[in-house]
Amino acid sequence: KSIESLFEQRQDHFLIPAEIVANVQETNHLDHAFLVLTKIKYSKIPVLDNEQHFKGLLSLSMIAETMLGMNGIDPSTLPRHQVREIMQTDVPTIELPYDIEEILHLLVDQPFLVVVDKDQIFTGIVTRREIMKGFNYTAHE
Amino acid sequence: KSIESLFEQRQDHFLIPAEIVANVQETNHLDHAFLVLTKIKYSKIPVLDNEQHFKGLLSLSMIAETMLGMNGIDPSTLPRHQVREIMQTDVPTIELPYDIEEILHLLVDQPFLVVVDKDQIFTGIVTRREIMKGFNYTAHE
Ligand SMILES: Nc1ncnc2c1ncn2[C@@H]1O[C@@H]2COP(=O)(O)O[C@H]3[C@@H](O)[C@H](n4cnc5c(N)ncnc54)O[C@@H]3COP(=O)(O)O[C@H]2[C@H]1O
Ligand SMILES: Nc1ncnc2c1ncn2[C@@H]1O[C@@H]2COP(=O)(O)O[C@H]3[C@@H](O)[C@H](n4cnc5c(N)ncnc54)O[C@@H]3COP(=O)(O)O[C@H]2[C@H]1O
Repeated sequence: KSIESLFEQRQDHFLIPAEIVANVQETNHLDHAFLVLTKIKYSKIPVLDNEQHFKGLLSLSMIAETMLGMNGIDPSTLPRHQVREIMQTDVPTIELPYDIEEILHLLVDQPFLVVVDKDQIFTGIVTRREIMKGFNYTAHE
Repeated sequence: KSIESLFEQRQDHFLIPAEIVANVQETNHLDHAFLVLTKIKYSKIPVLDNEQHFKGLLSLSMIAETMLGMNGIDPSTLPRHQVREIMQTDVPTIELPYDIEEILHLLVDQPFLVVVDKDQIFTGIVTRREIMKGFNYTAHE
């Protein structure tokens, strides 16, 4: 079980804290969200409410899908709709303290994991990149 | 060095072959590429030429960036520009046979690696997901 134990030593380094995770509000309109996602270039980001609760995930393709219709690529509907209408809500979340086996298992299908506290307040994310760095450390032992 | 050796046993399973990797042509126009990326939902895909050579990578945010201007979100310029004008070209590529240490190192910063042959013909991709599956296998030993 040496992989797990090596990770346990580095646990506190995996979390990217909420303060530096780009996000949008569930009540933002889609034109605003389009601008944010285009500028920051992250492919998928958390959606929060006005009390920092985690609500879902949003990507540019979810917004772009609403622009496809009878009139080609049409952005005119974006100001009339909110993030919460189209965001992805079936999202696994984890809480501290980590269960490294659960993290490794979930990161097979998720590029990042959303960390919340017991009240669903958004705490941060754990990314595949942080785990991959850990493997490079382990592999060089 | 047991991590490397466990991976070497599974080498042939990592490659996602070119035939099932979504891609666009460098001469496609951006409105077409916008549709493709919106529909397939992969966040970044390879760009090829008409002889299957790897040319670069394209994401929806690269296209969306061209739509931001004086007139809000404007799709009217998309039919007049080609993928090759905006694609990302500083992309690391690897060749078979794999060097697993190189793969683990590059996958820290790349969600997937582009595999080409010696003539730059696109062969497939190696994804973080395939490596994460390998780790789960290893961790359960
Ligand atoms: N500005 C940047 N600086 C340096 N490297 C960058 C970067 N943007 C992307 N990358 C690299 O590309 C990978 C995929 O990014 P993506 O945005 O598709 O997918 C990201 C994104 O959806 C989310 N994410 C990561 N950091 C974030 C942040 N600070 N705010 C919001 N979302 C974040 O987690 C996913 C996985 O991230 P991970 O770090 O494992 O993997 C990242 C990282 O290795
Ligand atoms: N249709 C789908 N079915 C099942 N799972 C899906 C999926 N679309 C996305 N995922 C999951 O989300 C991860 C990130 O996908 P993304 O499109 O941002 O980032 C992808 C995408 O940019 C590219 N990619 C993967 N497979 C591809 C394919 N068949 N064609 C084109 N690009 C692909 O490699 C990146 C990393 O892929 P990876 O598999 O490691 O990681 C994938 C996978 O775990």
